Amino acid sequence: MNYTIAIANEKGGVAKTTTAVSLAGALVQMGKRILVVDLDPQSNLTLALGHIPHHKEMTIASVLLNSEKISNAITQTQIENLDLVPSNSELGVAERFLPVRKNYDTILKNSLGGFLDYDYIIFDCPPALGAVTLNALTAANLLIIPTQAEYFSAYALKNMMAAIRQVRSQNNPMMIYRILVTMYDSRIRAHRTLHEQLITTFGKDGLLETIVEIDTKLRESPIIGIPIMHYVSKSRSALQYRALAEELIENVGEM
Amino acid sequence: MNYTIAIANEKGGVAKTTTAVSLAGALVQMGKRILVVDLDPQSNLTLALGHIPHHKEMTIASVLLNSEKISNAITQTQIENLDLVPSNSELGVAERFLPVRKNYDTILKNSLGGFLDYDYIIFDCPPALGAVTLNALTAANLLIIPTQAEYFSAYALKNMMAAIRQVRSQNNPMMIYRILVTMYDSRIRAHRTLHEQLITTFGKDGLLETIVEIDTKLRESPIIGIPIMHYVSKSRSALQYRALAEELIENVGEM
Ligand SMILES: Nc1ncnc2c1ncn2[C@@H]1O[C@H](COP(=O)(O)OP(=O)(O)OP(=O)(O)O)[C@@H](O)[C@H]1O
Ligand SMILES: Nc1ncnc2c1ncn2[C@@H]1O[C@H](COP(=O)(O)OP(=O)(O)OP(=O)(O)O)[C@@H](O)[C@H]1O
Ligand SMILES: [Mg+2]
Ligand SMILES: [Mg+2]
Repeated sequence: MNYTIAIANEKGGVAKTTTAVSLAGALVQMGKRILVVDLDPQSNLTLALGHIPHHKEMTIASVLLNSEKISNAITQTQIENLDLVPSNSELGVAERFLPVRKNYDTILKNSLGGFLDYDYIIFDCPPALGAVTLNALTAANLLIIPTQAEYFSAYALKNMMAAIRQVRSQNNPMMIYRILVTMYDSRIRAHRTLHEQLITTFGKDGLLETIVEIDTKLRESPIIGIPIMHYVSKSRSALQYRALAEELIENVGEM
Repeated sequence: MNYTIAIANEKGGVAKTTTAVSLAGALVQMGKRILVVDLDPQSNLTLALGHIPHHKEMTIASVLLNSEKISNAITQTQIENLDLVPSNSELGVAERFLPVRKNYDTILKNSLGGFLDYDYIIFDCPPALGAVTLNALTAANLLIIPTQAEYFSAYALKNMMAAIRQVRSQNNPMMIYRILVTMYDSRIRAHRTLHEQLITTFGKDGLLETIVEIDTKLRESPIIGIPIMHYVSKSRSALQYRALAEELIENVGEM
């Protein structure tokens, strides 16, 4: 009931948004009720589900900055049982104005109250370790860290581990994390080498077995405004994101 | 003399850092003296030039947050005539603490004083449109916006154009911008379609003719800590980044 999953990484362009919308799509096809929350002023998750960000009056910014009830910001999508809390560029000021409030890092967690009725709530985070991502980590039961098997991405895991230690010591001691390798191409030597290193460094408890490979269909589905499994159900990435949903439910904590 | 170039895009993972280090490498090979400035707490530019971010006492954070002279933060790299102002994760608090200062958006511009003696100064920006990127745009003669020919990246140009209008109306009316298509693969239909759309929307004055294609050597050169043209001089991307340097010098403003 309202199990929360944050999708975060300071590194940009590692498929955070793609993972948020694809995992949501896979869980919906398993009969779950899903709420996705767009925490990025880029509003890519909002866009990927067919909505127009600047047309939205009520967004996550209203919840985080103006104490609006989150239920008033929820909107439906083209997919049944998949609801969205959208964002728009107004969220851009959150990094500046959130930190001046007392206990600013628990604002999102406290907004999720008992009335919400979802199996899973998924947060898509901006490529930063600021106040907004801190809110998502504080509210999350599980943190999924999408990463490319490339040098800068691997280095970013260092800051991510530091952020996990900080959040666990402050407000969320029970948070679990898992690293997900995305945009993988086994023909690329750097990918094979770095993937091996990730297995050695993080092992089975840190690194998910499921890998998401390069699939050009993932570049196309956001244009239509639906998750990959609703766009091309038998594509390689749809199968891999379904395998991800199954691996999480079978192996990870209370999911 | 001290011509400033900002490399920025709110969208993550579009090759901002790769473009900053590669363009710097190309300009050095043309006999120019270059200073690169790492404005991202991820410190990828610092890493790409062989430095260890958390070993750095004096970084750009000291300049922006503690009024340190920028000349005290400059360090040499393995490449002659290519100097670096490094960053480390301490820069992460800049989004929170910079905006409380008066005229915070001109701190970087004012730090560049007359004593610096470079042909070009290149800023690598974080994937955000916050106080740090605003400082870079305010200080820049030229803004280069690397973009992938993909849906989310194309959408990000909307917020970038809004940021350009804001900066031009406030402190930097003469700033020029150019969009650079990166990580291009002509075999991908989405890339061909979106590239056509970019040409129609932005034309010759907005979109650079040079395109940087996918080249796995660009994933390897940061591991060695040197720019692509010093790693594999005849690689496709080294040639394309040289062509970029030439196109900028021949066609753009006062370069
Ligand atoms: N497995 C994949 N195969 C091919 N393309 C992919 C794959 N996953 C993501 N992409 C594409 O790569 C780009 C980056 O993905 P995405 O925008 O989801 O990353 P992100 O981490 O959310 O980026 P940001 O840091 O800007 O929020 C997008 O254009 C997306 O369509
Ligand atoms: N032309 C290219 N061909 C292949 N790989 C590339 C190319 N350009 C960049 N890359 C790789 O793609 C990844 C993203 O590039 P890079 O980190 O430079 O982007 P960025 O915009 O600086 O990301 P961030 O938003 O996190 O700062 C890196 O792993 C880089 O090595
Ligand atoms: Mg995203
Ligand atoms: Mg970068």
